[in-house]
Amino acid sequence: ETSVIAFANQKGGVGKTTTTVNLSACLAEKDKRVLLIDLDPQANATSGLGIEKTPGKSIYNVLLGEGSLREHIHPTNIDGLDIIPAEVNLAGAEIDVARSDNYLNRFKIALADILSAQDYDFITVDCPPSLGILTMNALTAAKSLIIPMQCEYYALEGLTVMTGLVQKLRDNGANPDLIIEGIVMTMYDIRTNLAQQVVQEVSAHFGNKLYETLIPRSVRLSEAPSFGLPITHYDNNSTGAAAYRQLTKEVLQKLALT
Amino acid sequence: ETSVIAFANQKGGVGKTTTTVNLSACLAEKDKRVLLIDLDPQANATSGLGIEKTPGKSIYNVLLGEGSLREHIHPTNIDGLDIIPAEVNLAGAEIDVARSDNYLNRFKIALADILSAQDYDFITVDCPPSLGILTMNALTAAKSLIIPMQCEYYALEGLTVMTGLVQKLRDNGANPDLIIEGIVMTMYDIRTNLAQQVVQEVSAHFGNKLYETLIPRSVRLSEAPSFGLPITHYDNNSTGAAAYRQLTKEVLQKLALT
Ligand SMILES: Nc1ncnc2c1ncn2[C@@H]1O[C@H](COP(=O)(O)OP(=O)(O)OP(=O)(O)O)[C@@H](O)[C@H]1O
Ligand SMILES: Nc1ncnc2c1ncn2[C@@H]1O[C@H](COP(=O)(O)OP(=O)(O)OP(=O)(O)O)[C@@H](O)[C@H]1O
Ligand SMILES: [Mg+2]
Ligand SMILES: [Mg+2]
Repeated sequence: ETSVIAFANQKGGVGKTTTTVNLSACLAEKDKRVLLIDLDPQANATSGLGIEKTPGKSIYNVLLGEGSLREHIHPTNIDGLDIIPAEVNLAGAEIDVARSDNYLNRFKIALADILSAQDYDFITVDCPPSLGILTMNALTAAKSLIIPMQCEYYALEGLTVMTGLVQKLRDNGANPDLIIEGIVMTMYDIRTNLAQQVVQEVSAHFGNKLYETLIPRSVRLSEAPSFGLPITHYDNNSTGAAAYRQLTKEVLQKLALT
Repeated sequence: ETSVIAFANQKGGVGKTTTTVNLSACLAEKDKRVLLIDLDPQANATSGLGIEKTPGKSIYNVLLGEGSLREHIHPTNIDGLDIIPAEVNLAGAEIDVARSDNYLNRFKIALADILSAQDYDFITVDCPPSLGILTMNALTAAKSLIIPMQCEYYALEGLTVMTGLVQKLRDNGANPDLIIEGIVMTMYDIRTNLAQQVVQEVSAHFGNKLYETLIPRSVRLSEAPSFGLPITHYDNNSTGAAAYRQLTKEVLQKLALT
């Protein structure tokens, strides 16, 4: 059974791409077969894995019913990790898909044949910082959601919007089985009171949904994408690599339990 | 003549809201009459200035032609600074405005009576992290654009998308006079090579558009919003307050020159 996990949070810059890329690489390291789908027109996950963005070549047409997702699968430098890249023209899908029928299920329909082939253990989906058509399509298709979250005040404000949306998608039948897999705190700086307060606040409201692993702020994590590499390949001994390996262990443990 | 400045960058978390709020407060401190318009459904600028978000009360209807922007003007705790707040229902405008006629000029039309009354010296507009309908409306209505930019690799990648878009809006006649007022580097950490490299890269490509003022990473800046205050009122003697005052001086100097 393939796990389909969306990485979403409408708050910008909270570590969605960094978490999708590095968790996917760590899952592949544990011999899971992983497909990362970049659903953000910024295409940061695409360049973060060293894949060239080809102008005009994205799954835009697939979301409008032409062609298949399978044609867009590329290998990466990481064994066991494939990618479906994004490109800036994907932004056009926000408007064109919005005007089409059944506009929330386009991605889910496109994903069906890859899911039935069971080629992958995990499909991870990086989302843009908005609750527009692309993110809504990801949340309708996914089985679960991981919410990366900065240890900041503005990020805290946005968390209830996200959890409220998940409840709405469950209740209105768009995705009755969607669950929040977990909330992961990123860019944690132990020296600041703010970070500790935010973690306490999230833990008080969301208890067991909060992963124990806190991803520390580490400049190595923000350097790695400029080399097109996940942290495990850029700096194997860094605190960032250790944290994402720890998170991966925790994600796998929790999945085994559900 | 009222200056209308949009603060936009589709990359998330680069300091758009922090720059809009603090620059607006510093302009008011210099006895400019300022109106901040929060065009982001996350409504971070609204809460960053201590304004309650009223469910269902945003300029959503105004963008669809009902009522006027003037009705939504609220005072803030800061002398000389008014706000038009946002609310999560503004996200619905992305779809509804997209389906209406003349969908790019809705905000520009709504702004016309405030501009003709010349009540303000500055109108500042905080944008969401996307190039959707709300940001496009802001860029069509604005006279100039300030691009906040993190000293990070992913933010560097997105900069050319932003500058390319400005050129397109000028060329296709949507906003022939739109100029880039400037690019401001935020969360600058002098200790990291990455930050220095990114600043050098931006300076090499965009030369005189890059403000000399670099906003340092400072936890006081990220604490201030939780008290609903700009940095000048939260911690008047912080490096963040000094940096935004310096930036304000630079912005005013450059405006006087154009
Ligand atoms: N733990 C970390 N330590 C230091 N820097 C980090 C960390 N995680 C992410 N970053 C950096 O912070 C910035 C924001 O992270 P990222 O781009 O992954 O967030 P995002 O939520 O995907 O952003 P967007 O909303 O634009 O999609 C990036 O430049 C990234 O390199
Ligand atoms: N110079 C700074 N030093 C430290 N923290 C900062 C600084 N500027 C902004 N921040 C914090 O970084 C986070 C991102 O900033 P902000 O929310 O202003 O960015 P944004 O571009 O408006 O994000 P979005 O794309 O979600 O609208 C916020 O939590 C903010 O408090
Ligand atoms: Mg991202
Ligand atoms: Mg913002």
